[in-house]
This record gives sequence, C-alpha cells and structure tokens, in this order.
Amino acid sequence: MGKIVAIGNQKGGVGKTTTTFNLGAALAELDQKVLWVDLDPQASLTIYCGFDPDTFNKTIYNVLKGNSSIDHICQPTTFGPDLLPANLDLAIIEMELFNTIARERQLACVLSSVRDDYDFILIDCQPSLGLLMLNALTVSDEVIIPISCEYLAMRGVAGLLKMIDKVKLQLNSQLKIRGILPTMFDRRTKHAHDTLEQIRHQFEPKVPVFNHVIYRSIRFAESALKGESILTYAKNIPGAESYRNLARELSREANKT
Amino acid sequence: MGKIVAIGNQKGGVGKTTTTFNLGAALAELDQKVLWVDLDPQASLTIYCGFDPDTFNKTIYNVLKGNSSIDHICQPTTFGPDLLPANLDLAIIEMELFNTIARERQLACVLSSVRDDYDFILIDCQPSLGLLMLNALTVSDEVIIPISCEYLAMRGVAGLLKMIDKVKLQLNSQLKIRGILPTMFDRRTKHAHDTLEQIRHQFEPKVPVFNHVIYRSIRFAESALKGESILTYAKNIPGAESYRNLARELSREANKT
Ligand SMILES: Nc1ncnc2c1ncn2[C@@H]1O[C@H](COP(=O)(O)OP(=O)(O)OP(=O)(O)O)[C@@H](O)[C@H]1O
Ligand SMILES: Nc1ncnc2c1ncn2[C@@H]1O[C@H](COP(=O)(O)OP(=O)(O)OP(=O)(O)O)[C@@H](O)[C@H]1O
Ligand SMILES: [Mg+2]
Ligand SMILES: [Mg+2]
Repeated sequence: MGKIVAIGNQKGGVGKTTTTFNLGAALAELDQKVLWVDLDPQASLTIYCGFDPDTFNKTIYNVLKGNSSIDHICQPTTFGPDLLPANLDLAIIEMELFNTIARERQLACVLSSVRDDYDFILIDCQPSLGLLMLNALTVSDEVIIPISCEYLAMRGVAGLLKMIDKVKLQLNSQLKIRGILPTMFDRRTKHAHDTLEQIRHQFEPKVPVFNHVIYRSIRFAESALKGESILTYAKNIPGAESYRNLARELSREANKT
Repeated sequence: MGKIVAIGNQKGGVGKTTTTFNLGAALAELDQKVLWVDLDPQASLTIYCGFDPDTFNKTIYNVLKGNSSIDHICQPTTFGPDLLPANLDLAIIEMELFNTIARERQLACVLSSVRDDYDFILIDCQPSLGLLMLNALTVSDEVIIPISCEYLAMRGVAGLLKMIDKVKLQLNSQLKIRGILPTMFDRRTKHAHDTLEQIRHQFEPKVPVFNHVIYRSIRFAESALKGESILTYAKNIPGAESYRNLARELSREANKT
C-alpha cells in the first residue's frame, strides 16, 4: 500500500515543487515506485518534468470532475516517477467542487484505485488553503512542510497547522506531520542561521523538524530550466545530498511498516 | 481620486509583499498618502508592518463581510502608509462570498468610501487565482506583477494574464497592466541575466516590463525581521534605489493625470 505524502505550505516560493520533484527522483533512484500528483493550477511540477501544460486535453482536473480516469492522464517521465499533470483548468475546480457531496474527499476517491501500484504518491500543493489543499490533506498519510530559512516564511505556517489539526479531527485521523523541511538555507548569512534556529525553537517538539537542510544554490533554478533533477544536474552539491538523505529516511521508514 | 494598484502573481515567493511594503514606504517618502490593503490570509504585509495578525478582532475580512467599517480596522503605521490588516479569517472568505450577489465587487464597494482620502491604494495579493484575486483586479486601476528572475517564476504568469483579460472584458474595463517588475535579480549568476532577457523577450511589447530591476539581497529578509523598510535599513543598496525609482515613476505619472 503506497504511502501518500502531501508537500505543502501556504507561503509561496519556499521550495514545494522543487522538493516534490527532487524527492521523487531520489526515491526512484532507490527503486521505489513513485507517482507525482500536480495539484497546483500553475502546473510548476508539470513544467519541471518538461511538459507544456497547455498540450494536455485532460489533466487531474478532469479526473477530479469525474470525466476522465487516472490511466488516461497518467504520464511516464524520464526521471522514474509517473506524473498526473495539471494545467490552468484546475484553477476553477474549487468553485466547481463547492457544492459536491464529500467535496474534500474527491482526490481520495480518485487515488484509491492506484494506491497499491506505487510505494509513494507525492502531491505538490499550491500556495493557498483552499479546497484543493483540503483534498490533499484528506487523502495523505503524511505532510512535509518546506520552509525557506527567511523570516516571512517562518511566520506564514500558522494557517496550515490549524488546517491540519481540523483535518485530523474531522476528515483524516491518520494524518501526521512528517516534518518541517528547512530549505534555501544560505550558509553565508547570519539571517539563515538565526532563522533555522528560530524554526527549531518555535516548532519542535510539537512539530518535528528534519535534520536534513536543503542549502541554497542557483543550481536548483538552473536544473529546472534544463529539465533535470538536481541529482544529475549537480549531483555533488550539498542540496542534492540532502534530498537523497531525505529519500533514504522516508523509504527506510516505509519499508519497516 | 486615489490610484488603486494591485500587486499580484499566482507564483509564490516572487516578492509581492516586499514590493507592496517598500513601494508604499517609498511613496510615503515622496509625501504621497498611501493605504496598504492586506488581501492575503497569511497576512505577510500585516506581519511586515510589525503587527501580530492574531491580535486583531476585526480585519479586512469583517469589512468584506459587511460587519465592520474601514475606519474601524484602519491602522496607522510608523512607515507613513495606513494599513487594512488581514488574518487567517480571510482564508474562508472565498467560500463565504461564493453565493453573494456581485461577489467580485465586494472590495470595490468597500474601498469606494476611502478612495479620495489617498493618493495610492496598494493591494498585496495572495499567490492564487481565486475570488480574492478577482476582487483585487476588479477594483484596481493598475496591476504590478513581480517576477523573480528564475525559470519557474517566469513560467507561472500565464494564469494571471488570462484572468486579467477576462476581468478587463467583463468586470473592469479600465484595468491596465502597469508592468512586470523583475525581482530577486542576482547579478552574479548567468541564470538571472538569461531569465531577465527571456522575460523581456517573452512579454514585451504586449505586456510592459519595468526598467527598474530589484536586485537580490539578504537585506530584504533582514529588514522584514527588523520590521523596517529597505529604505531605512539598507538605504544605499541597489534594491532600495530601485524601489525609490519605481515610486518616483508612479507618482510622477499619477500627478500628471
Ligand atoms: N534550495 C534552493 N536553493 C535555491 N533556489 C531554490 C531552492 N529550492 C528551490 N529554489 C528555487 O526557488 C524558486 C521557488 O521554488 P519552488 O517553485 O519550488 O517553490 P514553491 O513553494 O513550489 O512555489 P509556489 O508557492 O509558487 O508553488 C524556484 O525558482 C526554484 O528553482
Ligand atoms: N530582492 C530581494 N532579494 C532577496 N530576497 C528578497 C527580495 N525580495 C523579497 N525577498 C525575500 O524573499 C522572500 C519572499 O518574498 P515575499 O514574501 O515578499 O514574496 P511574496 O510573493 O509576497 O510571497 P507569497 O507568494 O507567499 O505571498 C521573503 O523572505 C523576502 O524577504
Ligand atoms: Mg510550487
Ligand atoms: Mg506575500
């Protein structure tokens, strides 16, 4: 039974898509079968995989509406994981699902048919707390919360933590916060060191914070342009090593249960 | 009659809040009367101003719902501009406004009573294309679109441009794209130079791109932590100069009309 992990944070630009992509690629390197789900209408993950979102007739939007199946939209990628792509259509799903019965469980219904085909299902979430985020939290076993090591990002997490508590209470009692993942850590600045310390101080022990820290590097932006994972584009930089370590920790843990 | 400018981009972490804050502070330096509107449930702008969002009983959320007035929530700040603060309550406004008559015009109704008290009203938007963004575009004269000089950010703008076209057609024919503002430009990397060139190449002349570029500097994150504008915290860095130049351009133009 595949483990479903939502990668989310209402704060924008903290490395959600970059984490979903590189963690997925690193898990595939460990021979784990991975499915990527792009749940963001701006389709960053779909773009990162080298696809043009506008070329898809059917995406996760159509599957959520019930007029297409997962098999029909599932795309194999050159990185190992399969992808359920998104495009701009997804921006209107929140208004359209509004009056649907069990509107928070639409993604759960959809993913239940493929859950056993994968070891991991990683969901890239958009930077907001709407119905799509609720759907992701309702279907997930775990949540990883990337936070960039800067002041405003640290302050922006409160909303998500409140939503997670509500979802655990009323929609998905299994949901667990797997951890806060510090990203864009610039070793050269005092601000990053202070913020990282503050993140550990403010959130632990109630919310775990990973020991793995993703270092800031321009290679990440470059690798997205190149359409490569950091694991091949700049395999020896500290950030690549951190994603591999994160993948090892998750797959070791999953294989225990 | 004050000019209303929305600062928005569905892509997260591109410098929307930082631009709203520092542009507002720079306009205040030029003796312009400015109102900041925080339209993001994560309340980054409210936090940047030094407030704790949880301490407010009433925010822009209550004004949009009609159970409070602007005068009641308006906060003077030490930077010059007044602020209409936000907090997490705002996250549910989209579902609550869903069945309201003229749901896209609620912000327009609210701001019409104070429009003549200010020279500029700057709206900090959240990173998504929901009903709040629609409200911001429906009430605005102009839109400034910050884009960080990195690949994924450049690709994430398509959704907003489509929404702007629809709003111009059906809700607000005066709406104009004031310009794309390149942010987080790291002069040391080839990636930033290439992306900036690509931004100008892809968007101009249909969509104007400001000549002012905001350079990447850790001083921005530090100034947010300190609760200071970049104009006082690091007044001589190129990024501070760029925000001053941008303010000069906007106020010169506004005083012409
Ligand atoms: N460790 C890192 N060091 C430097 N740059 C990074 C790092 N991780 C991601 N980036 C870059 O930062 C930008 C934001 O990352 P990304 O798009 O993954 O964030 P996000 O949280 O998914 O954004 P959104 O909120 O829009 O979904 C991208 O240009 C990406 O290439
Ligand atoms: N020119 C710059 N150079 C370096 N860092 C910057 C710059 N402008 C903003 N930042 C920092 O980058 C981060 C993102 O900026 P900001 O929060 O303003 O973006 P945003 O688009 O408002 O994000 P969101 O999508 O979450 O609303 C913040 O930590 C901020 O301090
Ligand atoms: Mg993303
Ligand atoms: Mg913001």
